Amino acid sequence: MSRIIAIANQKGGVGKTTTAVNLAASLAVAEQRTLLIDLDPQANATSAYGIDKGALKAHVYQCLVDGVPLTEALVPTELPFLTLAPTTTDLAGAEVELVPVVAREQRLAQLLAPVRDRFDFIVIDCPPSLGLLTLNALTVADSVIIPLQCEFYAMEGMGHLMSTIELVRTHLNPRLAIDGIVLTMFDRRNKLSLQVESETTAFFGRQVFETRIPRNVRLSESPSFGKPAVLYDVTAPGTKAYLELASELLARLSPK
Amino acid sequence: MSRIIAIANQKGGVGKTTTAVNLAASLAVAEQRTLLIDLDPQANATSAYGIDKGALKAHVYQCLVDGVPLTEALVPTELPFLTLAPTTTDLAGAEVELVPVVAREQRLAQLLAPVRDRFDFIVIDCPPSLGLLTLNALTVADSVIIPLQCEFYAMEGMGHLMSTIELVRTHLNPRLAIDGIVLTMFDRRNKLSLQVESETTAFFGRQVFETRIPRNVRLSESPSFGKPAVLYDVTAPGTKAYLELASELLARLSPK
Ligand SMILES: Nc1ncnc2c1ncn2[C@@H]1O[C@H](COP(=O)(O)OP(=O)(O)OP(=O)(O)O)[C@@H](O)[C@H]1O
Ligand SMILES: Nc1ncnc2c1ncn2[C@@H]1O[C@H](COP(=O)(O)OP(=O)(O)OP(=O)(O)O)[C@@H](O)[C@H]1O
Ligand SMILES: [Mg+2]
Ligand SMILES: [Mg+2]
Repeated sequence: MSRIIAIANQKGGVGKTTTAVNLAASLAVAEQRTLLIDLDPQANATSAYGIDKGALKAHVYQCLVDGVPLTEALVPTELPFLTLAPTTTDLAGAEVELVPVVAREQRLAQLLAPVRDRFDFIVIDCPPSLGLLTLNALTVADSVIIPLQCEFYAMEGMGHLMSTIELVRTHLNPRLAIDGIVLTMFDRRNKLSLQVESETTAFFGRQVFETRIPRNVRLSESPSFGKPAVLYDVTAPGTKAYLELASELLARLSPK
Repeated sequence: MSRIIAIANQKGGVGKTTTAVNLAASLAVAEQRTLLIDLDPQANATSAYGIDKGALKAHVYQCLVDGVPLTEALVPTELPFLTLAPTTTDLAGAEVELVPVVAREQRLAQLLAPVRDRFDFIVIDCPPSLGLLTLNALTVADSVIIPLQCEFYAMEGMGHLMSTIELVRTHLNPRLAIDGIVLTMFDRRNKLSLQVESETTAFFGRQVFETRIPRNVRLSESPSFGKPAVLYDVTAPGTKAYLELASELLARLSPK
C-alpha cells in the first residue's frame, strides 16, 4: 500500500521542489518504488530530471482537466525505482479552470486511484500557494512534509499553513498526517538560522526532522544538469542530507 | 502623475517582497510620495513594516472584493513619504472569489483611480503566481520590475513570465513597460551567480539594472524588527544596494 506525501508550503522559494526531487531520488536509491508528481505550473521538478517538455505524450494538466489517464503521462527517469508525472506551464490554467468543477478538490485523488498500488511512495511537489492545486494534493495525501527555510517570512507563514491543513482535515481528508517539518538552507554560522531552529523545535518538538538540509550550492547546480543531486554529486553535503532525510522518514514510518 | 510599478515574478522566494519593501522605502527617503500595496496573501510586506494585522480598520481584500474604498485601508509608516495598503491572509480567498466577477482583472485599477494622484510612485508586491492578483497588478501598472534570483529555476521561469507580460499587453494593458530586471541575492564568489548574470545581461541587455542586490543577512533580519533595511541598518550592503536601485530607477525615468 503506497504512502502519498505532499511537499507543501505556500511560502515561495523554501525548498519544496529541491526536497521533492531529492527525497524522491533518495527513496528510489533505497529501492522504494517511487512516483514523483510535478503539481507546480513552474514545472521545476520536471526540469530537474532533464525532461523535454515539448516531447511529452501527456502531462498532468491534461490528466487533471481533460481526464487523460495518469498512466499516459508517466515517464521513467535515470533511477530504476523512480517514475515521474511531468508538467508544463499549461497547468497554470487549472487553478482557474477547476473552480467550477464538481468535487474539484478530488481530481488528483481520482487520477491516482488506478496507479497508487504500483508504488511504495508517491511524492507531490506543490506550487507556492494554497489554491486548488495544493488542495488537491492535501486531499489525496496520507501526509505532508513541510520544508521550512530558516528565515523570518518563512516562519511567519507557518500559522496560515497549519490552519489550512486543519481545514483540509475537517472538510476534505480527515486522515491527513504531518510527517514532519524539515529545516532547509540551514547555516549553523547564521544567527537567524539558529534562531529559527530553536523556535521551531521549541514549538513543534518531534514534528521537526532531526535531519537539517544545509545550504549547499551543489543542490542548486544539479537541476541545470537535469539530474537529482545523488546523480550529480553523491559526495555533496546536500546530497547526503537528503539521503539521511529519506532514512529518517523510513525509520519514522516503520512499525516500532 | 504617479507611476505604478508591479514587482512581479511567479517564481517563489526570488526577493519580490524584499525589493518592494526596500525600493519603496528608498523612494520615500528620496522624498518621493510613495504608496506600497501588499497584494500577496502572505502579507509579508505588511509585517515588514511592523503593522498589527489584527488592529487594521480595513485591508486590501475588503477593498478588492467588498468594494471598501482604498483610502479606508491606507496606513502611515515610520517614513514620512511612505504610506502602506496592508493585507491579511483573507486575501487568499480573492484568487477564487474574483473568478466569476465582471472585469475581474480591473478591480485594482478601479480602486487606485481615486488615490493615484496623491503619490509619485505606487509599488505593488505580488504573490508567487500569475493568477488574478498578479494580473490585477499588471493591468493597472505602468511598468514592472522583475527581481531575478541568481539560480537555475529562477532563470527557467523567465520565459513564462515574459509571455504573460506579452498577453497582458495584448489584452489588458497595452502600455505596460518593463522598467528592468534586478539580480537579487547576487554572490560574486558563486559560479552560478556569475553564470546567471552573464546569461541575463547577454539576453536582456540594458533591461537589466546595473545595480546588483548582494546576498546580505541584514536584509533578511530587518523584517523581524518590523523595519525596512534603511531604518534597521543604514550601513548594510543590502541597504545601500536598494538606495542605489532607487536612484538608478529615478535616473532611468527622468527625461534625458
Ligand atoms: N539547501 C539548499 N542549498 C542551496 N540552494 C538551495 C537549497 N535548497 C534549495 N536551493 C535553491 O534555492 C532556490 C529555491 O528552492 P526551490 O525552488 O526548491 O524552492 P520552492 O519552495 O520549490 O520554490 P517555489 O515556491 O518557487 O516552488 C532554488 O534555486 C534552489 O536550487
Ligand atoms: N539580498 C538578500 N540577501 C539575503 N536574504 C535575502 C535577500 N533578498 C531576500 N532575502 C530573503 O530571502 C527570502 C525570500 O525573499 P522574499 O520573501 O523577499 O522573496 P519573495 O519573492 O517575495 O517570496 P514569495 O515568492 O514567497 O513572495 C526572505 O526570507 C528574505 O528575507
Ligand atoms: Mg518549487
Ligand atoms: Mg513575497
